[in-house]
Amino acid sequence: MARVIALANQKGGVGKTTTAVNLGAALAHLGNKTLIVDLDPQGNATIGLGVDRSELSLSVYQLLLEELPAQEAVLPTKYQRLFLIPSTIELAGAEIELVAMVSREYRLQEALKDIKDGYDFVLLDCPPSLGLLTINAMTAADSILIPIQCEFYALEGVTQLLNTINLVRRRLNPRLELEGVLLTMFDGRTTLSQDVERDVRAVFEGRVFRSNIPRSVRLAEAPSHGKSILEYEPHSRGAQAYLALAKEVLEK
Amino acid sequence: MARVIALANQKGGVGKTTTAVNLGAALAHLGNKTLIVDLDPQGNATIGLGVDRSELSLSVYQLLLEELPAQEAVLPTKYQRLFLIPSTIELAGAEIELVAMVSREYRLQEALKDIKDGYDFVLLDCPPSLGLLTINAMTAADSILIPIQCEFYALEGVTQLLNTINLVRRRLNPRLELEGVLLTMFDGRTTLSQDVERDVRAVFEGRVFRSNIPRSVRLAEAPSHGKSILEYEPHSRGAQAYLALAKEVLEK
Ligand SMILES: Nc1ncnc2c1ncn2[C@@H]1O[C@H](COP(=O)(O)OP(=O)(O)OP(=O)(O)O)[C@@H](O)[C@H]1O
Ligand SMILES: Nc1ncnc2c1ncn2[C@@H]1O[C@H](COP(=O)(O)OP(=O)(O)OP(=O)(O)O)[C@@H](O)[C@H]1O
Ligand SMILES: [Mg+2]
Ligand SMILES: [Mg+2]
Repeated sequence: MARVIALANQKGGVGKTTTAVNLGAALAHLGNKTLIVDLDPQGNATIGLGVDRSELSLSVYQLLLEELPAQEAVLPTKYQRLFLIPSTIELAGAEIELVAMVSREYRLQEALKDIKDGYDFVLLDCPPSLGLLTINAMTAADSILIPIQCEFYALEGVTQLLNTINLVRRRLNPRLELEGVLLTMFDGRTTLSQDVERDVRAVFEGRVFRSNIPRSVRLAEAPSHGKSILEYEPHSRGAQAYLALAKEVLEK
Repeated sequence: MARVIALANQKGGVGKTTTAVNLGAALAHLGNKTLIVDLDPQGNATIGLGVDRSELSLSVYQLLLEELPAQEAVLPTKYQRLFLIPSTIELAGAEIELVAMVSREYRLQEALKDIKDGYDFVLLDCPPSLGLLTINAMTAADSILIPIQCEFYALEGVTQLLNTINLVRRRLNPRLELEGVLLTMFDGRTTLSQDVERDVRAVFEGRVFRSNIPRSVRLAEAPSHGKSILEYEPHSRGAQAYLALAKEVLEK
């Protein structure tokens, strides 16, 4: 029985893709068959896993807009038990194309229905907006993991995100839960990070993962080699943090 | 005669808002009457300038969707010669509402037509997407300033952004030019930053500003005090870099 987790936050650059790729790699490393679905037209998760987008003919675009059976878009990655449904540049036009379609919010849920139970986890990497691609992810998901960067602007958008989650739960997907809030780019030396951590843990009491993801240049370097942090620097703080996060997710 | 500059990049978290606020403050500090227009539903520029969004009744939403005369939404800031058209949460629905409207791409251009010549500079802070809010900004703008974070994923989306700029130039706004590319969050100690700088300067030959904006926690702290970097830490590297950038923009 698969657990479908959406990685969502409309604030940009907070670590959604880095978490999708490295949590996915860590879950696979720990023995779980995992599928990452790249719903961002920028395709950073696709690139970060070393896939050449220009060579792709099938992607999540065909799933959403042409009812392609999902299995046909699934790619293996270099990691055992880790698979990907990539995104290509065509996805950039999808939000406007979806507006006019019937049951447009359910396209991804429909597309994943037949294949999701072949996996232990399905991770949905969302773009930095609350448009129809993110709404599709929230409708298809069992839960949402919210990465929050340890910086000031990070807290501002969370209310809007929580309102959207409630709206989706009421109207589109009654089983949608909060998987948890993840503090990213945490730099223990700055009071800014400490202040944000204190505020986030106060607001979300107990829904914040124990593991913080430290700010670490190794995490930013790994995608330029098309590698997960586990392969790029297995003993780094970033790799340890994502393994610890995977274990927390498995505990639930 | 105002220069209207859009700050655009669909990659999230690259420094669009930080540049809008601090370049705006620096231009005003150097004697130029400057208007910042916050086109991001997250309203980070509005918050970063110390404005309480919950108290606002008029914002850029009314300009785009209710043809409110722009002057009525203009707010003064605590800084002389620096003004703001704020954004509120209502803007989150604007992209879908705009889709069905006549000449939807020209709403901002129309709205700013009567007031822009009362300013030396108008800076448009865009959300992290290439949807109708960003298209409106590109249609209203004379030029585009592209902040690029000195990290790997930053280069990936630039081709898509340049394609969109060309599309807007061909179909909606023939005078649209590239103001320049700005390297942000530059950390000279990492090879990652040095590699990205080398790649960006090679790709954009001569269109990259001489001043890089250094990664500096002071820049991330300033908005939590509702202050520009010039007020928060006038002698910091961040403040010096944005003043140098303002001087480069004025040279053109
Ligand atoms: N813990 C970390 N330490 C240092 N750098 C990080 C960390 N996590 C992510 N990064 C870097 O920060 C940048 C933003 O991260 P990422 O692209 O994962 O965010 P995102 O939320 O997916 O962005 P977008 O909103 O554009 O989709 C990237 O360059 C990434 O490599
Ligand atoms: N030069 C810098 N050094 C350190 N931190 C920075 C710098 N510039 C911006 N930041 C911080 O990085 C984060 C992202 O910056 P900012 O919000 O300006 O980016 P953005 O492109 O506007 O994001 P979005 O895509 O969500 O609109 C913020 O927390 C900001 O305070
Ligand atoms: Mg991403
Ligand atoms: Mg912004």
